Amino acid sequence: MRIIAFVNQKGGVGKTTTTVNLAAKLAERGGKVILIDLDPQAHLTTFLGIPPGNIKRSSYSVLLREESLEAALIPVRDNIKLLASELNLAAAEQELVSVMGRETRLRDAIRQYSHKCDYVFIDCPPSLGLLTLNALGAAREVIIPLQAHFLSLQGLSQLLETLLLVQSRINPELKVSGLVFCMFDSRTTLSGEIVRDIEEFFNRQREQDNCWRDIRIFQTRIRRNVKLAESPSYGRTIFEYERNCHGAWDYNALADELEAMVTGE
Amino acid sequence: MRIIAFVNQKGGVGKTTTTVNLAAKLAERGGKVILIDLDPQAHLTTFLGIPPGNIKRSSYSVLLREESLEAALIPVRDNIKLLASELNLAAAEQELVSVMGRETRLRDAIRQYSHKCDYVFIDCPPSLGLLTLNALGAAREVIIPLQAHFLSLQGLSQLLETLLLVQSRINPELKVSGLVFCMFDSRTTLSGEIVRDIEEFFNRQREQDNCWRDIRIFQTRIRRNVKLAESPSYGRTIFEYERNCHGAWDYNALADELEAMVTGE
Ligand SMILES: Nc1ncnc2c1ncn2[C@@H]1O[C@H](COP(=O)(O)OP(=O)(O)OP(=O)(O)O)[C@@H](O)[C@H]1O
Ligand SMILES: Nc1ncnc2c1ncn2[C@@H]1O[C@H](COP(=O)(O)OP(=O)(O)OP(=O)(O)O)[C@@H](O)[C@H]1O
Ligand SMILES: [Mg+2]
Ligand SMILES: [Mg+2]
Repeated sequence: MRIIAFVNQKGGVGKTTTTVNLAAKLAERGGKVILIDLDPQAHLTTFLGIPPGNIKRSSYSVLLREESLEAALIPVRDNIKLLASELNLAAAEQELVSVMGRETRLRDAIRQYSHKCDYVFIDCPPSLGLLTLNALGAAREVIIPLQAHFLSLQGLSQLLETLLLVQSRINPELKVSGLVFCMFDSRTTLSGEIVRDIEEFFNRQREQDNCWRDIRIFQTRIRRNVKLAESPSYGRTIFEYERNCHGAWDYNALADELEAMVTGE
Repeated sequence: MRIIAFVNQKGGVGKTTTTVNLAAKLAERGGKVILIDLDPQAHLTTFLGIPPGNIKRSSYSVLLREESLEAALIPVRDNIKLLASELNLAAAEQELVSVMGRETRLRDAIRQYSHKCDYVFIDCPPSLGLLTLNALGAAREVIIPLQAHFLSLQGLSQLLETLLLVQSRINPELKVSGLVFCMFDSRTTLSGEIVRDIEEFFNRQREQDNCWRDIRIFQTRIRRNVKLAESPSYGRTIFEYERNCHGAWDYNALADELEAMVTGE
């Protein structure tokens, strides 16, 4: 079972869009997927056509130990179950502050889930607070969606520092397995420069012993494509909305790369 | 003095880019501007070419009352002073949780500042936590940068609810004065539909007594333009980087609209 958190504290870089569409393709190929929405804005939940206002059992109740993961999961597609978010989730960060083992609530909940599952994907909010820490405490792998813009680069070193801390204090298994460029526009020189900067940065770090030494910069670039921004307004994944567009091809190719990775399973 | 918070908990919609470039144009025209960076990612600070790591006095120290606003301001351009952010700012949210009057720390600091100033602009993080609440407690006006995408629409009602709460409990003067579409791509039908939805939504609310009844949907659309994404990598505003591009023209037009608004001053 691969447990992957999609993390980047920079807002609007494609975390939710990548989590949903990658999961959809893997599920289409027969993988059993659990999606976990840890964003108080509940975009993953909305994306799949579920109104967050109607949720009775959510990631909020699982983090506060009122529900088991199994009881709170909602089947949303063939092979996909969702742990939905609700707006109260923002309150969970404050409520968890003084609780023992506050960062490992989600990990405990996933461990107690006894059914067969191939992938657990966790969509994170744009911050490095307790909700994201719970995702990092539960995950075995991190994938970083990144926009090839200067401001998106800024937060990368802070993100890596946080990952090191989590690895040394909360979750020794955690490793950064991939980075994927989203909303990519290959016509601009800016995107080419940023890709080069990133590849050089990580290549220099290969010899060091840190949780991102084996990071894979995915060859697949998710190109900017308005269909990817349209599909959530119909509560549909890109494959349900428009199978013949860049967005669908790019996430299909990304799913190929993800499956081809040999993990330590 | 106009105190304006640029708020939207949806990530990556153009808050920082709008705060900086609008301020730059108003300052060019002779307005005295104070910029306040309330985002722990310190993107406003980085955008202006200031490395957040070197900051001694920041919005963190002002919120925790260790410094006055006057002592912490850094002159960054003609007519522009910056209250920088530092990475510790994320810790301020946790430290302020149990403090009396935690939402009005920034308001108090601005009130004690006695020098002449035409605009105070506050850049907010992508969340509705204590840092954004401090901005809303201090501001008289809110401008909402919005991307014409479905997922960006989702958070709008939650944002308006939060603004109502702030107005009734912390800051009765607060009003939503404007909404500006950023990263706008008029070629897609999606953007036209979203603009229509937004205009209809707010036109229906004109009769009600709430803090957004007089909202102005700015006619200026900030079009998607790679120059706006390139300029921060040089620590420059769009007017310093490339005066002859859509980005510079659009922010110039937005400054015109902002100045033309008759406020309750
Ligand atoms: N490749 C793409 N091309 C065009 N639009 C995209 C693409 N990927 C995502 N989008 C759109 O861009 C916006 C940001 O994407 P998304 O919400 O997935 O990012 P996020 O990182 O999850 O944001 P947040 O930080 O708010 O959680 C959304 O409106 C989405 O529909
Ligand atoms: N009109 C535009 N055209 C093209 N790129 C833009 C435009 N406005 C902003 N950008 C770029 O898009 C990204 C998001 O913008 P920005 O950082 O200003 O949004 P934000 O709302 O402040 O994000 P956050 O929620 O992370 O604070 C940045 O990389 C920025 O350079
Ligand atoms: Mg998201
Ligand atoms: Mg910002």
